[in-house]
Amino acid sequence: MKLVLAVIQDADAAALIRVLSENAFEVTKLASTGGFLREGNTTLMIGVPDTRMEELKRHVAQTCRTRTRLVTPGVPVGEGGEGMAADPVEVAVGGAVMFVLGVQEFVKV
Amino acid sequence: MKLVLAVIQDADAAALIRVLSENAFEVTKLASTGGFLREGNTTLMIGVPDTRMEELKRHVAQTCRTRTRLVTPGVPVGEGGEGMAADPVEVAVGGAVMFVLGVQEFVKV
Amino acid sequence: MKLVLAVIQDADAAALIRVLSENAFEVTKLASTGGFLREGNTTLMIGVPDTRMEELKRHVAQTCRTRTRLVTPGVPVGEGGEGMAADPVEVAVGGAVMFVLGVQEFVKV
Ligand SMILES: Nc1ncnc2c1ncn2[C@@H]1O[C@@H]2COP(=O)(O)O[C@H]3[C@@H](O)[C@H](n4cnc5c(N)ncnc54)O[C@@H]3COP(=O)(O)O[C@H]2[C@H]1O
Ligand SMILES: Nc1ncnc2c1ncn2[C@@H]1O[C@@H]2COP(=O)(O)O[C@H]3[C@@H](O)[C@H](n4cnc5c(N)ncnc54)O[C@@H]3COP(=O)(O)O[C@H]2[C@H]1O
Ligand SMILES: Nc1ncnc2c1ncn2[C@@H]1O[C@@H]2COP(=O)(O)O[C@H]3[C@@H](O)[C@H](n4cnc5c(N)ncnc54)O[C@@H]3COP(=O)(O)O[C@H]2[C@H]1O
Repeated sequence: MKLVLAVIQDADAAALIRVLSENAFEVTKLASTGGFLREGNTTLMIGVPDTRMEELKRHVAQTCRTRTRLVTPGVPVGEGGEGMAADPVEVAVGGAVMFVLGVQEFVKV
Repeated sequence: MKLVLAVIQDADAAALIRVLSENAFEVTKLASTGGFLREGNTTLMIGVPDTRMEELKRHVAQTCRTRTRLVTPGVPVGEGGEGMAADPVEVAVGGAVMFVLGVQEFVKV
Repeated sequence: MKLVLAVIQDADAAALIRVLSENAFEVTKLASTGGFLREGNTTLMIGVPDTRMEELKRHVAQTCRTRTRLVTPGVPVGEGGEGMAADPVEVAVGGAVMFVLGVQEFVKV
């Protein structure tokens, strides 16, 4: 058993959760916020048997899109920057970032 | 030191946190959502010395109840579901699901 | 790659996230609640290369402050205790509690 913590964009969360549930993956959703853009995103916690890791990665890759955001340097996106006249730059936000952790024990009560 | 991520039902969260605090376990609570039922649940993060793992499992088993939910197939619980005439089915929701992770280092600042 | 789960006080969250972003650390923020004081706090999830662990610990130690809270025994802070006449006691809340986990695989999609 592995525990995957996947940070994805809110825009892909409903579609990915549906695809995973339809393929008998179990998922828990946590609301989160990106440190750099200060915008809401989604962290999924997915306990998955070792043998299904590649299948999980495939579903995530097929469902989550890379997008770009316009960011004015020095003004965090979430704080609405009046007055900072610097030119906006494009920042790519990936489809998903996944941390795969080893599970020493899985207990269902 | 182990880090336990325990997904429990909201209905058991206050009782379990009280029992754990009274028994000198330290707990951090994260609001979460179940992927299948789309209903709110609770994820507890508990850093626990290896020697107290069995005691923790006992408190969780004694405090968290299994319950059943009526679900209309094809209509996620959290979304209301006018018009889908399929018969509802009973889904068991366990008392708790626990992922036990090894902690390489524990730092208090 | 390590995954650090750091529980910090809300009062230090914005400053720490800014310091980490300015030093090219990537961070995801989760809203959380302390089990004992029942007050909101912040859990940061930080995927960090092994070689930068000490630098990360330094930034956390320099940015997060220890504070004390007045607590009336038997009355959880978050629940406003009418009538419990016990004397309040001072509880120290640390700057940060960090769990360092080993990452078996890091995947960017
Ligand atoms: N200091 C910096 N300078 C310039 N550009 C920067 C930057 N920090 C981040 N970015 C860019 O901004 C995007 C959004 O970052 P944010 O922190 O809001 O949202 C992040 C964060 O919540 C999470 N994340 C990514 N790497 C992480 C890590 N190592 N640890 C924890 N969370 C991570 O995944 C989300 C998407 O990350 P992704 O890498 O696809 O996309 C990132 C990255 O392309
Ligand atoms: N491997 C895992 N990784 C991450 N999180 C996990 C997990 N296993 C369980 N969870 C979390 O624990 C909650 C309770 O799971 P439990 O298996 O007791 O109870 C489940 C299970 O009995 C049932 N269920 C889940 N997926 C199903 C599916 N594809 N088909 C039929 N029943 C399903 O519905 C109940 C509620 O599921 P829900 O997803 O709303 O809520 C789940 C989910 O948030
Ligand atoms: N092993 C662990 N596993 C998971 N999360 C952990 C943890 N150790 C600490 N935390 C998290 O870090 C917060 C601050 O903990 P700290 O030990 O600095 O500061 C603590 C501690 O000094 C004190 N405290 C906690 N439990 C206590 C108890 N049973 N009796 C007396 N004092 C307690 O109250 C402060 C606030 O505690 P609170 O629970 O509200 O908030 C905690 C909790 O959310």
